[in-house]
Amino acid sequence: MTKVISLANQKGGVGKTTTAMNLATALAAVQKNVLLVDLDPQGNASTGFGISLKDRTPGTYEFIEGLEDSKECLRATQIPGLYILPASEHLAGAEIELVNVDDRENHLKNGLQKIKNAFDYVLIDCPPSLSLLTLNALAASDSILIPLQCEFYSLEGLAHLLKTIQRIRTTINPLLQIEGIVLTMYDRRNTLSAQVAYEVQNHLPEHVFKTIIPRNVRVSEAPSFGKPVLIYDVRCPGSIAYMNLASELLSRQKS
Amino acid sequence: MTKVISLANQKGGVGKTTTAMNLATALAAVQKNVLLVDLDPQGNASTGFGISLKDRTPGTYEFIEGLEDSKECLRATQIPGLYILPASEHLAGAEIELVNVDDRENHLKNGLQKIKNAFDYVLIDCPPSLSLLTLNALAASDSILIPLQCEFYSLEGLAHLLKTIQRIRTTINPLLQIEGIVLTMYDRRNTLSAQVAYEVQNHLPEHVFKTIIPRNVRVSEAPSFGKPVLIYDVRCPGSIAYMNLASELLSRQKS
Ligand SMILES: Nc1ncnc2c1ncn2[C@@H]1O[C@H](COP(=O)(O)OP(=O)(O)OP(=O)(O)O)[C@@H](O)[C@H]1O
Ligand SMILES: Nc1ncnc2c1ncn2[C@@H]1O[C@H](COP(=O)(O)OP(=O)(O)OP(=O)(O)O)[C@@H](O)[C@H]1O
Ligand SMILES: [Mg+2]
Ligand SMILES: [Mg+2]
Repeated sequence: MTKVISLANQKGGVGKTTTAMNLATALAAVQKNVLLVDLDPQGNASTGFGISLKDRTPGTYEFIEGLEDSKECLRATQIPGLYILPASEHLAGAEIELVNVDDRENHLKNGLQKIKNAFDYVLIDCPPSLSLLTLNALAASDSILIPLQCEFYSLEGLAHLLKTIQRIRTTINPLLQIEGIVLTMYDRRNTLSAQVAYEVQNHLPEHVFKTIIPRNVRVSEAPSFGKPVLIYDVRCPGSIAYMNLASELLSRQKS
Repeated sequence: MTKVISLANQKGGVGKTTTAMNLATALAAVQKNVLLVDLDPQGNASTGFGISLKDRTPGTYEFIEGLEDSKECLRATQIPGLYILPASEHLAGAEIELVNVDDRENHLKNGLQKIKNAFDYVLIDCPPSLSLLTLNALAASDSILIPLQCEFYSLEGLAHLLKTIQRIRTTINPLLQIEGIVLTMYDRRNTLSAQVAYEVQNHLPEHVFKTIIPRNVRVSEAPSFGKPVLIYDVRCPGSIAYMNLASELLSRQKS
């Protein structure tokens, strides 16, 4: 049974792309078949896997609009078992084009119906907004995984995001669950990280992953080599944390 | 002569809000009359100035849609000479509502025409996207100030943003200038910051501000107190950098 998970948070720069890429890599490393959907017109996940700008069409845009055969839109990555739907700048146009189309929130869901059974996990990397692209992702998903940077503004955005999830449950996707909240860029050197972690663990204990992703410069170096940090430097603190996150996610599935 | 400047970059979490708030504060400190427009539905700039969630309507949404008298939408801040147009969640609705409206990119511009002469500077804090709200900001602006986090993904987004600016010059705003690129969250401890700074300073020397904003935990602590860092801790490295940025901006105006 394929599980579709959206990595979403309207706050920018909280680690959505980094978490999507490395969770996908860690799951593929334990023999899961994984599809990563790059739904952000910035195309950071596509860059992070070394997909050149010239090789991104057809990609997610053509897939959503039904312009190409789905299989043509997929790309293999350097990781066995991990495929990606790459994002190009065209995707920014989809935001406006979809507004006046019937069933506008379900285009991605309808596309994924045709191919998702070939995968154990589909992870969707969302742009930093609650716009039509993100609504398409949440309509297509079984659950949402929320990366939360250990900063004040992130905490403030969480309340707004949880309200939006409630609204989505009563409209486009009654089955949407919260997979969990993962604390990212935790910096032991400053108290702000500890305060934010304490707030979230206290208010939403049932949703917060035990694994916390530390701030680790190796993580931010990896994208310039077109690799997830798990491949760039498997022994660094960031990689170890992402492997722990994957095993925590898998053990939650079982119970 | 009022100057309207957008703080924009579709990459999330690069310091748009932090730069908008502290530049506005530093300009007000040297007796300029300043209006900060919070154009992000997240409302981080409104939070950063301590505007409570209950006090944000009427605000930017009502101002853009022409639902209220402009003066009703403005709020004074704790800083003399600095006013804010606060953002509420309604603003997220404007993205979809504006798509089918005539002259959809010029709603903010038309609204600002009526009130901007009361100010020396209008700074617009944009959401992390190139959507209709950001297009409204760029249509209304004399120039764009681009905060650029010293990270690889930011660098990649810059090329895309510069192309978008070219497109805007040939469509909705032929007069749009580039005010400059300001490097943010520079971390002396890691080489990535230095590499990104070197790349930008080498490729676009005429656009990069000499002032670089260092990563400084006091900056990220300030929002939880509802104050810009310039008020929260005027002597910290972040505050000193923002004051230098304001004087660099002012000296560029004169020449
Ligand atoms: N654990 C970490 N340690 C250090 N840097 C990190 C870590 N996680 C992410 N980063 C860096 O922080 C920046 C933001 O991360 P990322 O791009 O994954 O966030 P995002 O939420 O996807 O951003 P956007 O909102 O623009 O889509 C990137 O430059 C990334 O390399
Ligand atoms: N110089 C700095 N040193 C340390 N932290 C900083 C600095 N500048 C900004 N921050 C923190 O980094 C985070 C991102 O900054 P900010 O919210 O201003 O970016 P943004 O571009 O406005 O984000 P968004 O794309 O979500 O609108 C915030 O938590 C902020 O407090
Ligand atoms: Mg991202
Ligand atoms: Mg912001």
